[in-house]
Amino acid sequence: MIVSVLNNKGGTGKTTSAVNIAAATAQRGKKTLLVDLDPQGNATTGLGFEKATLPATIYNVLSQTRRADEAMLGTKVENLWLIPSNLDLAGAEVELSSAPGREYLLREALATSKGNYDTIVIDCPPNIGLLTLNALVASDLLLIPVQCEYYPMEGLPTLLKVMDLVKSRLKTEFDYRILLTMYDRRTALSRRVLEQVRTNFDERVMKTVIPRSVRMAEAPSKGQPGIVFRPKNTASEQYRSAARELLETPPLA
Amino acid sequence: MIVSVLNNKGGTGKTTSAVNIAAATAQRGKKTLLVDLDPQGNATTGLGFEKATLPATIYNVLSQTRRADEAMLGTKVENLWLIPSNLDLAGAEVELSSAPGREYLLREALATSKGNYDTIVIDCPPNIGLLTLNALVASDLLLIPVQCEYYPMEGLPTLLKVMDLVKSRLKTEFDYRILLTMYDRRTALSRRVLEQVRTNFDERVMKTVIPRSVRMAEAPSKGQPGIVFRPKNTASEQYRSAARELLETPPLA
Ligand SMILES: Nc1ncnc2c1ncn2[C@@H]1O[C@H](COP(=O)(O)OP(=O)(O)OP(=O)(O)O)[C@@H](O)[C@H]1O
Ligand SMILES: Nc1ncnc2c1ncn2[C@@H]1O[C@H](COP(=O)(O)OP(=O)(O)OP(=O)(O)O)[C@@H](O)[C@H]1O
Ligand SMILES: [Mg+2]
Ligand SMILES: [Mg+2]
Repeated sequence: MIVSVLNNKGGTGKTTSAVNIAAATAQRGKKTLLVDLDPQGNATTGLGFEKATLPATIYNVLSQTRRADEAMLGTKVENLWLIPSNLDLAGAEVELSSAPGREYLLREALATSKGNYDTIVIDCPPNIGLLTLNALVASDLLLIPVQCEYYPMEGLPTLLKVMDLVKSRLKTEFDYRILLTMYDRRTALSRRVLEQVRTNFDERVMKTVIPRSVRMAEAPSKGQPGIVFRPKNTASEQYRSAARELLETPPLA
Repeated sequence: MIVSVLNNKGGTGKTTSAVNIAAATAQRGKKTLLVDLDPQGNATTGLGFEKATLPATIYNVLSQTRRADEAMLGTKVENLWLIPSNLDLAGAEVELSSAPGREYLLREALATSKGNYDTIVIDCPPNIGLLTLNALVASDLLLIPVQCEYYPMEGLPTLLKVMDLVKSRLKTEFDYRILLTMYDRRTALSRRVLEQVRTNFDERVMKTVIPRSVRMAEAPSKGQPGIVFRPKNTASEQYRSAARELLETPPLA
């Protein structure tokens, strides 16, 4: 299964969800690959790597100077590998925009290694440019983290419309789920957003909800996923439950 | 003065800062224009407008089918005008990338109306693409909101490097300030980030710090800036102080 974690709204918990769900599936014994498709390289630093000294990145893979398996790094989490990213990737949007089949580059690059992994998780940048289009085309399932606040909720219908457009234009099939993040049950805003998203999107919304927890925000400063840094924390437990729920997702499409 | 609010890191408080600082300068009697340069159109909905029924947007201005003064809307805040945005702008990155002088389109479009306003504030999307480059070139001052967490702090040096590159390549001059946002004095992470950013960036960091406050996050659901929705809230007071501090910024460049 290839899952892309995307949302053009910034700061909704894409990287935190990608890193922790990938780590959780790895801890369940599934061989897992995390692909950092964001020039910011947050998933790369979130797993403890130095962006300045990477032997190869996803940029080399997309520009076809490296095979995917030549850019993979083993991480401190058993069963979890990473194809890292850094600012080199920032030029890809423009450089690759005239390449033939530019939206299929990632799907083709992963085709050879897909068989070696049970699960591949792709962390996307906060936009719907060429990099995110590549992730959409390469995926079976899309995970949309929505922070329990107004702007992330308000942007959801537009994001879904764009996804539909991509489906018909690029003749590709994918299913999607919404994951509510940074939920704070003490605020009326959080509760209202949870209710409204559940009402409007029904069975697309995962039962698991990720609570706001400062431990999750501290974990990247230690170069570890939250579920490794503080395994018993509620948000860690919920990310393990989200990984289980995703793996057992019956297709809805 | 033309101020751009930018940071490629998502969710650090760009829109919230742009909307509230623009509203605060308007409340001090300065004629202020807010430009929404993000296809998400969050500043547009944050001021109570419907993105689907806009007569004209910044997209029309950049593609030169409307003058800037033809796209301006009066807002419910006295002295505050808006050039709105919606998803039409999403195509601009690609459409305008081959236009001659593509980085100067916004500067030229604002040149005729610059004289009618005391302050112009530009809200940028979470990336450093063509739209943000246009904002850099059009501005005298850059405001970089940095949420008091690890990933936003970690990305700051790279963002400043890219800004320097733009300065030399596009032969343009700008000064910058860093505004710490969503500060939560109860967490060690927030305090650590505040100390580290102040140590590394010294006089570039604004004295004003914006605290985390759920009222700020609720305000957009009412179509109002936080400083209008809950004027006496601490975060509102701090945004008024940030506007004062910015207006009185002696150049450092
Ligand atoms: N459950 C949580 N509780 C508290 N903080 C969280 C939680 N999840 C994420 N965060 C913090 O919120 C901020 C935004 O999260 P993150 O960077 O994962 O979002 P993103 O969608 O990947 O952002 P971008 O749009 O820049 O890629 C980060 O500082 C992160 O540490
Ligand atoms: N001081 C604050 N206290 C609490 N919540 C805040 C504060 N400032 C902003 N927020 C909330 O945090 C979220 C991110 O803020 P905002 O959307 O302004 O960031 P942004 O940088 O513009 O995001 P994007 O990268 O998507 O453009 C929003 O839900 C907003 O309402
Ligand atoms: Mg991210
Ligand atoms: Mg914004």
